[in-house]
Amino acid sequence: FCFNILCVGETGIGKSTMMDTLFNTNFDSTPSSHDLQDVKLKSHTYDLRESNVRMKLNCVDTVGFGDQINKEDSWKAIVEYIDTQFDAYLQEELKIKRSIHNYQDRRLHACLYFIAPTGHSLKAIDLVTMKKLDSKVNVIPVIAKADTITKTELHKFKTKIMQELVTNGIKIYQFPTDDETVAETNTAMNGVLPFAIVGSNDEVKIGNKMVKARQYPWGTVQVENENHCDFVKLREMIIRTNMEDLRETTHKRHYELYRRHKLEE
Amino acid sequence: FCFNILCVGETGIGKSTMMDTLFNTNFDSTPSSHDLQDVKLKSHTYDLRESNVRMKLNCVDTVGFGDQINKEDSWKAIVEYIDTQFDAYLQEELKIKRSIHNYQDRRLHACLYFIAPTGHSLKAIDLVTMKKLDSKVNVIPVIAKADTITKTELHKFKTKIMQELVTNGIKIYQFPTDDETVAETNTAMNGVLPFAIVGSNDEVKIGNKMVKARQYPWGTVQVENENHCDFVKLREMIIRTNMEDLRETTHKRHYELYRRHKLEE
Ligand SMILES: Nc1nc2c(ncn2[C@@H]2O[C@H](COP(=O)(O)OP(=O)(O)O)[C@@H](O)[C@H]2O)c(=O)[nH]1
Ligand SMILES: Nc1nc2c(ncn2[C@@H]2O[C@H](COP(=O)(O)OP(=O)(O)O)[C@@H](O)[C@H]2O)c(=O)[nH]1
Repeated sequence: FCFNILCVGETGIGKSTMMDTLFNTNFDSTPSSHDLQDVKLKSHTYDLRESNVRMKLNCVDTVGFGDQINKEDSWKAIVEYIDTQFDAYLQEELKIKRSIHNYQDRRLHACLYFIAPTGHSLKAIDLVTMKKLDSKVNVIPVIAKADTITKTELHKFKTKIMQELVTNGIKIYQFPTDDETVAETNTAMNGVLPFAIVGSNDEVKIGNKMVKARQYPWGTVQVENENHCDFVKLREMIIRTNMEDLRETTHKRHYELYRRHKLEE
Repeated sequence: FCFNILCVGETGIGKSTMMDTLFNTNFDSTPSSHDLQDVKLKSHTYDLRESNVRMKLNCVDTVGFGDQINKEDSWKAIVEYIDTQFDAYLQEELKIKRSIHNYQDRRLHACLYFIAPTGHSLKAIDLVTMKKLDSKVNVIPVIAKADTITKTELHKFKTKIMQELVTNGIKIYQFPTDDETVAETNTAMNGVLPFAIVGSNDEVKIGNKMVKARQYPWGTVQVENENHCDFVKLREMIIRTNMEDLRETTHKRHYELYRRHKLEE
């Protein structure tokens, strides 16, 4: 099966490192420059094995997002990409002789929105973009480079972000709490949002194990240490516990909404 | 005497914390929000004692810089402010009955340009802004929140930044090397630019001393530890070694250039 994930965030915020960290890959992508004239969506496809399931992972990166001096249209390229995938699926669905089960579904199942760790609040571009995306894709905001923020600052920052999302009517993806087997974990996880994450392509020896970490002169941030950041929670929630729900809500909610508007035109 | 310093950088990049850290103050400024419609320059004045010299410190903050979705005019308010101070001085200088020695000189002696620690390169707004400012004020770029960057990443980042400044013909302030007593130190310091800085309003007990630091679960970044960041070098260079040169170049170079253009009009 396939899983399509979109990463939105400014250049240098850690998107490609986070994809490598989440999916244990080494995408070897050339770092993007800051001087792109507009936003381009670049997609990389990988064949992965995640807990013995073969998966086609499709990572879409927003190259140049937020870099322009005038960011007014930053979100347009993203919405266009999402709609294009919805439309391609719709065209296939409407055919008489369909091959839906063979169809390479490129609809985006999750959008990781990378929030810059300013410690203050969301930026204007974050609010505008997430508002445009929340009815088109499952938006999962994350605080990027969380090793920039102390525990006390993080608590205030998370509270501020959640308040701003509510104030601006932005509907972020909530882990489902209707299924008894996952209700308790998912409810707890919803209370920790947005996840504060750290990514790393480097491994460091801690004790007798090699772990993903960022090594500083004053200490080593261990990506998979839950006392250091929420990376493990993010991985658990989107790759293990809720991947099916992400794919389902994409089809039954976001795609349905697109289809209804498109067919009513 | 007075020292006027301008801090340019996006909201949440650590400007007010750095002013407190550099000048041992507790400016108690209310954190700025991200949703200002345009850039405003806000100035705070303090009476300080720096190594037994009484100094009037004037800190000018660029509130709202880089926050707008359209950042085209971000630099205009800054250039206008600088020119206004030059013009006020010029008007005083041209008077018949002058009181130059009583005059409250608000001309900016240094501009600390805060570079976001992306680890990649400068942003479009950085290049445009520094280019507009380099002939108007002594521009001293610094890498903000340097505790986000590992030693290896920092080395590459500094090299990239310096290359981009040269490529774009941006003239940053160089510590003077004509005076024998400071030539060696200043030359060495010019080779370390841009300074990678960390600021903190909090103190942590290290050994038996209270030191300015940022405490994380994986370790404590000590602001005044030269192995952790370049803060001590920045303070030494601008407050101790070169404050006089900063004030002098402002008057003899930047102001002179303004005066000549203004009188030629
Ligand atoms: N402090 C910190 N730096 C990170 C983290 N993840 C990546 N970086 C660094 O940030 C820089 C940009 O990362 P990259 O993944 O290329 O960002 P992208 O442009 O968003 O894809 C690199 O120097 C990374 O090593 C993180 O979690 N914390
Ligand atoms: N990681 C890190 N965070 C910092 C540093 N300096 C300030 N901060 C934090 O960044 C946030 C914004 O700082 P502030 O000084 O208000 O930024 P300003 O809006 O540019 O004035 C606060 O949560 C600070 O504690 C630093 O050197 N490193």
